[in-house]
Amino acid sequence: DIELINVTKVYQLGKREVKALRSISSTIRSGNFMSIMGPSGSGKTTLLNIIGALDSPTSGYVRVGGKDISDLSDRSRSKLRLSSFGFIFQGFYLLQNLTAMENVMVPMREAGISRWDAMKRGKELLYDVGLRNRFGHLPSQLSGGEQQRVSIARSMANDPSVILADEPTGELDSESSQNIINIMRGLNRNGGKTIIVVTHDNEIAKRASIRLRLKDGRISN
Amino acid sequence: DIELINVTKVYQLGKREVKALRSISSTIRSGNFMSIMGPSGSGKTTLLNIIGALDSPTSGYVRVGGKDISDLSDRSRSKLRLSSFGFIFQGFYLLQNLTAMENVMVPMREAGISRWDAMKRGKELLYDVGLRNRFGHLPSQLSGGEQQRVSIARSMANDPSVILADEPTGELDSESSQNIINIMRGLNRNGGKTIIVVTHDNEIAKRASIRLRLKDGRISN
Ligand SMILES: Nc1ncnc2c1ncn2[C@@H]1O[C@H](COP(=O)(O)OP(=O)(O)OP(=O)(O)O)[C@@H](O)[C@H]1O
Ligand SMILES: Nc1ncnc2c1ncn2[C@@H]1O[C@H](COP(=O)(O)OP(=O)(O)OP(=O)(O)O)[C@@H](O)[C@H]1O
Ligand SMILES: [Mg+2]
Ligand SMILES: [Mg+2]
Repeated sequence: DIELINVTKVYQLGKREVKALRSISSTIRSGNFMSIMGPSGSGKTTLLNIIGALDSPTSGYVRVGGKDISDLSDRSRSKLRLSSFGFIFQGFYLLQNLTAMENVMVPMREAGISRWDAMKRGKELLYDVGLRNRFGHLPSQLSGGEQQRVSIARSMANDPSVILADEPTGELDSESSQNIINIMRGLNRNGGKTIIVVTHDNEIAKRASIRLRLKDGRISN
Repeated sequence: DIELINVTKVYQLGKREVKALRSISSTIRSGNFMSIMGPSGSGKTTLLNIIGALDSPTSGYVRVGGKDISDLSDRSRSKLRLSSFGFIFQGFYLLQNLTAMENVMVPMREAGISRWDAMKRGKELLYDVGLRNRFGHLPSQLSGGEQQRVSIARSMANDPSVILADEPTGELDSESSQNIINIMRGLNRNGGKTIIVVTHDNEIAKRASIRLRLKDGRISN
């Protein structure tokens, strides 16, 4: 379970303050499929990064499995993310000098998995997202949607219990999108994984059991 | 008018060949509103870059206003793009060390417009895409959809006669998307501009008078 209690995030820009999140409280139970929608700039990415322990709130608390994660050291938070959280970033953030296959293998090698096993699993994941002829391509040699799919494959590499996806189908056509949606539903229904998706795509949002809407940094539904 | 005659694009990756475009022929008349759809990896971005003189075909011809652009020097192609083409890139490609306002001003300053006039027009453009409180933010201080909107504003800076947009609403919610679609329709119907949009969004594609579909590097409709 992931609990957010009065989570606020304020950015300081010179004299101005940007209130990206204003006292957000919510509980995401293990195995939930949650969608987060809302206008551009309403705080969705900021919220997802805080849920996923990539960022900390300006005030308020985040508890993962009952434990307050702001009490954890940077090193423990890093370990938590590597073992339990799989991220799909809005900007992909693939390593530009590594191939599609090498990018997918990175989290596995970091978790101590052998090169052989990492490569075997990487193959399956890239097959699943429709990239079987693109293993050796660098990100600069891939289309926008292909880069997004490498990013999706990478997020599932360590079979994490929580998947945090920021607009995972933004660059995909409807057929590729349906494939990704089906993969996520499978991970949720069969794998019991918690899925938290920020999306503008109603095709994904309608599959969610919990639908959150943000507006100006607050929950609006 | 932009004419493509038997345009082919082949990438060499070691021993393998990737045929991104296979003998594409099409004419885009001045004032057309054309959409290009198709699966991820089907060649849409490659096609748009060749239409916009950012890339050259492996074989085949591109004529702009009757002139074969492969005959032009790099410098003349650069001048053509700056004066006549406005680009919205799939990856945005904003300059990370310049603010939203400065990014929008870049093409105007390159075209010799004064700082004063560039700033005045930059303000209007950023207002139009809903970013009036974000002028001074760096790209890293903007949401995904805000960065996309800066990229859209920048493409219109020099009031180009041709706008080439690669997935311009990929990161936007439906309301922000509708605003962008209305801006493009206005530029086309009132401003007489040629609009070529690569999109997965049917909301945009249905406004186009010409709808192209790509599949495996060929026109499939
Ligand atoms: N430099 C390159 N070297 C090798 N292959 C490349 C290179 N650039 C692109 N490709 C391949 O060419 C194909 C077409 O790429 P393109 O970017 O035009 O696709 P797209 O239709 O825009 O896809 P998307 O909808 O995912 O953005 C892709 O399969 C891609 O892997
Ligand atoms: N480092 C920063 N400094 C100042 N303001 C910031 C910073 N990062 C983000 N913001 C602002 O915080 C707000 C929320 O950003 P966030 O990325 O969470 O939005 P979002 O809902 O994900 O939007 P989108 O749908 O466009 O991706 C935005 O208005 C943005 O301009
Ligand atoms: Mg976002
Ligand atoms: Mg593309």
